[in-house]
Amino acid sequence: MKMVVAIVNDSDAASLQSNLNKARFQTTKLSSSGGFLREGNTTFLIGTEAKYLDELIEILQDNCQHRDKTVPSMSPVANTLEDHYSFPMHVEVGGATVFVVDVEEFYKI
Amino acid sequence: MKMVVAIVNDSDAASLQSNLNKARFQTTKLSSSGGFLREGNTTFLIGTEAKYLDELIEILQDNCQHRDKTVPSMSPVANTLEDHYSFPMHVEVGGATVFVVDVEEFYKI
Amino acid sequence: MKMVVAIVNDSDAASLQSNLNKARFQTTKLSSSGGFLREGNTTFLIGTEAKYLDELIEILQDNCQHRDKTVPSMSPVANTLEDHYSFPMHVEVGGATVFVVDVEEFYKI
Ligand SMILES: Nc1ncnc2c1ncn2[C@@H]1O[C@@H]2COP(=O)(O)O[C@H]3[C@@H](O)[C@H](n4cnc5c(N)ncnc54)O[C@@H]3COP(=O)(O)O[C@H]2[C@H]1O
Ligand SMILES: Nc1ncnc2c1ncn2[C@@H]1O[C@@H]2COP(=O)(O)O[C@H]3[C@@H](O)[C@H](n4cnc5c(N)ncnc54)O[C@@H]3COP(=O)(O)O[C@H]2[C@H]1O
Ligand SMILES: Nc1ncnc2c1ncn2[C@@H]1O[C@@H]2COP(=O)(O)O[C@H]3[C@@H](O)[C@H](n4cnc5c(N)ncnc54)O[C@@H]3COP(=O)(O)O[C@H]2[C@H]1O
Repeated sequence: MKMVVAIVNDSDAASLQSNLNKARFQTTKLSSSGGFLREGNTTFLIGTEAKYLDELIEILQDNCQHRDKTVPSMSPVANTLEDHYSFPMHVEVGGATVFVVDVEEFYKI
Repeated sequence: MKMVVAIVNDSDAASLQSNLNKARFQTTKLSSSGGFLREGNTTFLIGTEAKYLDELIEILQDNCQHRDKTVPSMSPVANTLEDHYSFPMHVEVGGATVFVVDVEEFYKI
Repeated sequence: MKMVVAIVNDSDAASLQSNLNKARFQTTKLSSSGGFLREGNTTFLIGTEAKYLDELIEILQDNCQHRDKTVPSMSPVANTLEDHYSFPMHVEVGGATVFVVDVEEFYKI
């Protein structure tokens, strides 16, 4: 059993969820926010057997899009970081950031 | 040190929390939602030494109940999945889904 | 790649976030609550290469403070635990509780 932690853009979360259900992946959703842009995003916890990992990664690739964002100079983020970066700043937000962690024991109670 | 991730029904969370406190387990609670039924549930993060895992699993078994749910045909879930399942659909929600993950390093700062 | 799960006091989260950004750590933030005091706190998920762990721990040490709290006798926590502890009760809340977990696979989609 593996635990997949996938951080995705809010706007992709609904279609990703439907396609995971159709492929019979069981998931739990957590509301989260990005550390840099301070915008809301979605963190999925997905416990799955190792043999389904490739299929899962493919569903993430098909449902999670890159997005270009611009951080304006007069924003809270720019104010805290203005001595480290120059604003306005172009940022490319990926479709999904995915961590696969080994699960030693799994229980359904 | 192990990290236990336990996803439980909201209605069991309060009594589970009290019994974990009494047994001196330290926990952190996250609000979450189920991927299939889209209903709120609770995700506990519980860092504990391996020798207390059996006791922890027992407390989960004593405090987390199975529940039967019916997903009606005219619901948002049914609308997105109607070509994959037939509705109304009987669903048995378990008491707890539990993942045990190894912790390589642990710090109290 | 390692996944660092750091649970910190809400009042330290903002300055911690800025200093993690400046040091170019990528993070995701989850709202959480403590199991014992039932107060809000912040759980950071930080994926980082093992060689940056020492630097990350130092940033946590510099930004997360201990706090003394008193749990009064007439509080919800005291009511559920009064046969296990005596109230009012002095509690020392640490700056951060940190778990480091190994990541088997990492994808940027
Ligand atoms: N210190 C820094 N300096 C310059 N640019 C920076 C930066 N930190 C982040 N960025 C850029 O900003 C985008 C949004 O990051 P944010 O932290 O809001 O939102 C992130 C965060 O919530 C999560 N994430 C990404 N990598 C992570 C990691 N290693 N650990 C934990 N969460 C991560 O995934 C979201 C999207 O990340 P993605 O890499 O696609 O896209 C990132 C990246 O392109
Ligand atoms: N491998 C895993 N990884 C991550 N989180 C997991 C997980 N297995 C279970 N969970 C979490 O635990 C909750 C209860 O799952 P359970 O399997 O007892 O009860 C499930 C199961 O009996 C059924 N179910 C879930 N997905 C299904 C699917 N694709 N097809 C048919 N039935 C499904 O619906 C019930 C409620 O599911 P829901 O997703 O709303 O809520 C789930 C989800 O939040
Ligand atoms: N092993 C673990 N697994 C998961 N999360 C963990 C954890 N250890 C700590 N945490 C998280 O970190 C917060 C601060 O814990 P700390 O140990 O510094 O400070 C704790 C500790 O000094 C004390 N405490 C906690 N549980 C206790 C118990 N059963 N009996 C007596 N004191 C307790 O109350 C303070 C606040 O605890 P609270 O639960 O509200 O909030 C906790 C909890 O959210």
